Amino acid sequence: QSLVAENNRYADDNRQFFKKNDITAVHLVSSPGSGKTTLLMSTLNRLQADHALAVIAADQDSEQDSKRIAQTGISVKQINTGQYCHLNAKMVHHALKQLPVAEDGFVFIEDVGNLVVPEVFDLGESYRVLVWSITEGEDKPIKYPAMFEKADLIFLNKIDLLPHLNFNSEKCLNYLREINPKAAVLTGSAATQEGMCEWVNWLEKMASKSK
Amino acid sequence: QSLVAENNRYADDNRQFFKKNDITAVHLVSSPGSGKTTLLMSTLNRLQADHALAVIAADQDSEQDSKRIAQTGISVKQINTGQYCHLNAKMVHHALKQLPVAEDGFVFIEDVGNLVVPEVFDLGESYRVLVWSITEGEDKPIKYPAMFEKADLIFLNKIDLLPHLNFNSEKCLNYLREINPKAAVLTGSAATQEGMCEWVNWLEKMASKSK
Ligand SMILES: Nc1nc2c(ncn2[C@@H]2O[C@H](COP(=O)(O)OP(=O)(O)OP(=O)(O)O)[C@@H](O)[C@H]2O)c(=O)[nH]1
Ligand SMILES: Nc1nc2c(ncn2[C@@H]2O[C@H](COP(=O)(O)OP(=O)(O)OP(=O)(O)O)[C@@H](O)[C@H]2O)c(=O)[nH]1
Ligand SMILES: [Mg+2]
Ligand SMILES: [Mg+2]
Ligand SMILES: [Zn+2]
Ligand SMILES: [Zn+2]
Repeated sequence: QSLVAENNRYADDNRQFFKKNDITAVHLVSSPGSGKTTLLMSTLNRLQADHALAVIAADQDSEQDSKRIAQTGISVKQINTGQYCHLNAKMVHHALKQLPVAEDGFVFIEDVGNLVVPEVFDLGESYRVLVWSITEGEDKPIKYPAMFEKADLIFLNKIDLLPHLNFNSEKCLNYLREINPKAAVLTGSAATQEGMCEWVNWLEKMASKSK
Repeated sequence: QSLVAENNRYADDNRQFFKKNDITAVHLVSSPGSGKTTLLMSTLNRLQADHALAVIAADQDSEQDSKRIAQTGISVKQINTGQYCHLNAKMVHHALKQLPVAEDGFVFIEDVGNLVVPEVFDLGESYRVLVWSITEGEDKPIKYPAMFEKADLIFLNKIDLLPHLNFNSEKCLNYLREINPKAAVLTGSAATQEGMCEWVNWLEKMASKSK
């Protein structure tokens, strides 16, 4: 409980920092390999002409994702969470100090691939986006309700594979609505770019909201 | 640390129970939706003519997997781990008391979909099998070294999707060997049944080993 209290102090601090600098902070969560980094790279490429961007990339171990993201030329800070199964606000606080965070832009935070958290930690982000790959099956919302409840948007990814799977889209949306009736839902493919326009539009709409 | 000590007392107890009854206990782990339940159902159908079988199915929430497994007619006990992100030996200990565990058979334990564990808990199992879906990408072993290190066998699943993915099989095996040079590796598809014969052969070989 005191872990949560300490986390929330840092979260409030992060949230103040983002607000003061007009930054839209987007926290990406998902299972391992659902497509967060692929989606992020495509997103950064589309936003960089018009917006200041920075990324915090987290994994239990390795520098894989920060190396990939660095290819876009965007500033990225890698965090290895080690024993911790997800980011906390203190880690984000320290990472922000090591990034060139410019006013009026986006900070993207890619969390460790993990849907199981004992407690959903506030990082101080503006929005929480859950990337859900259709390859994982329709019932994930009811198996991991805490993570699905807290999402502002669900990006249903890898729809290019739909023809080759037994995926029931109706069941999928029913399970989702059972757990989170209010989340925005976008369907797409980070690989083929399907749905990317709607996704970037949503991001820009959210960014302008906070102005 | 005392959590681990308490766990290991129950794990030793479980291990004794399995040994005394000539039971081969197989612990299945993976990311969410990699195919554990689908693989398990096919496995149960193939083993049930010759072996006593029982299943422990775990998820944070819901009865989804135990309902599916029950369709095979095999006895199954559902555990909801709630706040805990994976099974522990105490939960398994209690579940075993509620299952008709017959001598000289298999107990399959499907864990919560999760590759991130602060500590890899011993359940008292005979073997640990990691189901890794090729849809998750090649670099999972170096991102989740603890889980990959502890696997006795890696079942590389969903290879029916290989033609539709950018999956580099060589990279995949290199990353795996970096983390776990000794694990057995089988490739297959729980959906199309490819690789199922080799998988069942491995299980029967492991079962006869402990006799
Ligand atoms: N077919 C298909 N594959 C995709 C798509 N998006 C990502 N992938 C593939 O899925 C695998 C994992 O993608 P990543 O972007 O690394 O996923 P991630 O969520 O960042 O993974 P972690 O950070 O390790 O949890 C890679 O092999 C990608 O090429 C998609 O829309 N369609
Ligand atoms: N294409 C393909 N799909 C598969 C394969 N195995 C499982 N699936 C699909 O993958 C999805 C998840 O399968 P499950 O067996 O429920 O996976 P799981 O690991 O038990 O999932 P959780 O218990 O929720 O973590 C389902 O839609 C399955 O039909 C496979 O070999 N190929
Ligand atoms: Mg990633
Ligand atoms: Mg399952
Ligand atoms: Zn713009
Ligand atoms: Zn047999």
